[in-house]
Amino acid sequence: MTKVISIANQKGGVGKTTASINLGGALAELGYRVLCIDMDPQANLTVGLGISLSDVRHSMADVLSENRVPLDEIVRQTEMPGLSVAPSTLELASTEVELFTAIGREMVLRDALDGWAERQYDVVIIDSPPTLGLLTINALVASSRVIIPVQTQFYAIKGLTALIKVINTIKIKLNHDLEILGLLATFYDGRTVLAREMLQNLRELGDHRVFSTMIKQTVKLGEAPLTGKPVTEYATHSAAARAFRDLAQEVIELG
Amino acid sequence: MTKVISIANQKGGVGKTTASINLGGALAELGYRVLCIDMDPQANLTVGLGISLSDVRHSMADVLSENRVPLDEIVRQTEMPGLSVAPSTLELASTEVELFTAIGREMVLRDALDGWAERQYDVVIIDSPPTLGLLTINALVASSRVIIPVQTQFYAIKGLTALIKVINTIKIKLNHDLEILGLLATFYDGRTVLAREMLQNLRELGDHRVFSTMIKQTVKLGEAPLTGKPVTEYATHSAAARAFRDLAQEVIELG
Ligand SMILES: Nc1ncnc2c1ncn2[C@@H]1O[C@H](COP(=O)(O)OP(=O)(O)OP(=O)(O)O)[C@@H](O)[C@H]1O
Ligand SMILES: Nc1ncnc2c1ncn2[C@@H]1O[C@H](COP(=O)(O)OP(=O)(O)OP(=O)(O)O)[C@@H](O)[C@H]1O
Ligand SMILES: [Mg+2]
Ligand SMILES: [Mg+2]
Repeated sequence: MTKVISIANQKGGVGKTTASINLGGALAELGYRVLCIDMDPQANLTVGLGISLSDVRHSMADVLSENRVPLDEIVRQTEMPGLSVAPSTLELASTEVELFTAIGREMVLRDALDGWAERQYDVVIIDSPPTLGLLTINALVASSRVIIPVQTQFYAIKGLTALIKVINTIKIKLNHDLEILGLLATFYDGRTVLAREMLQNLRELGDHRVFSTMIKQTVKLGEAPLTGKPVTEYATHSAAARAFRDLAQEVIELG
Repeated sequence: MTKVISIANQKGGVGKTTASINLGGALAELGYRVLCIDMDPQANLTVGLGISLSDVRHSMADVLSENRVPLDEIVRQTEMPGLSVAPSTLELASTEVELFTAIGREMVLRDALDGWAERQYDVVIIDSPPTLGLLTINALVASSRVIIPVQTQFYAIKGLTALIKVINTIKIKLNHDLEILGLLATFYDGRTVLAREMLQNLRELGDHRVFSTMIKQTVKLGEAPLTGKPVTEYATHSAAARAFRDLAQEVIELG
């Protein structure tokens, strides 16, 4: 049974792309067959996995547009065994506008994945843009789990209630299977009172699990994207690589 | 002559809201009459200036919707003399959808400001969301200048060309006055090779000015929003307050 996991948060810069690439890398390292899908027109996941945008002929923009190009035709292997990627390009922004008037506009990604992913992948990870628009909604409708990266900062914590409300609405109206797997504390710097206070706030929100794994502020996570590899490959003995391996274990155990 | 400045970048978490609030604070301190407009449904600027969302009856959502509520009715004074704010709420997200089919949808904010701001403010600063949708486009059409905060990180630099293309298109088709005032390096940590390299990349892009002021990584900028005050008030002698005072000087000199 393929697990489809969205990485979502409308707050910008909280570490969605970083979590997608590196959780993907850690799971692939354990032998899982992993597909990362880039649902962000910024295409950071695509570039962060070493693909040059000028080489991308077809992308998620084509899969979601009226042509409905099959996923098979766009998926590429990365340099890492077991880790594939469905790339995005800037064109995805205009596809989102096209989707506005399409029938069944919230289920286009789910329909593209239906049955197809089962045969080839154990895990599908979907990176989403910093909005609650149709691209993020398509990702949530296509998923059975969602991980919410949350920077240990004031604005990121404040924005959570609105995000959780949208996820609950999608669960009731469009996708009964959708569960929040957990909140992932990111950019954590234990030396500051602010980060410790915000982490405490996050844990006191109640209702949802906060992963015991925290992603600490580290320059290694800023450097890895320049190499086009997950941090588990780029800096395999680093604290960041260990953290994402711990996260992968938690994700596997939670099922 | 009122200067209207947008703070824009579709990359999330680069410090748009932080630059809006603290440049606003530094200019108000010098005696300029400043209005900060929140064009982001996340309403981080509104909350960061000490306004509780549950107190906001009318917001930018009403100004831009069919009711066209005048800006006068929503603007509030902050605790800091000379600094006012036009608040936002989550409803702004549905207003953006409404705008899609409105005639003259890109000029609604410009028309709301037209002539009104001249009488009351010296500077208007517009915070925008992490997308290149209609809310950001309205901000850019209403502005004569735009400041682009750029994290000294790989993805933020990669996304710049796309943003500058959109700004140039708006300049040609919708707003001939629009000029890029400068690129503002943010989250700079001089101890890391990555930040120094990315700053170098930023400066080598050519074409546009990079402010000599850099906003360094500092916990003070994460703490200030909890107090509802700009860092120039919250931590008046800090390096962050000095940096935004320097930025205010650069902005005044560039005109
Ligand atoms: N724990 C960390 N420590 C240091 N740098 C990090 C960390 N996590 C991510 N980064 C860097 O910070 C930047 C923001 O992270 P990232 O792009 O993954 O966030 P995002 O939520 O995907 O952003 P967006 O909202 O634009 O999609 C990136 O340049 C990334 O390399
Ligand atoms: N130089 C800095 N040093 C440390 N923290 C900072 C700095 N600048 C901003 N921050 C903090 O980092 C977070 C991201 O900044 P901010 O919210 O201003 O970015 P943004 O571009 O407005 O994000 P969004 O794309 O979601 O609108 C905030 O919590 C802010 O308090
Ligand atoms: Mg991202
Ligand atoms: Mg912001």
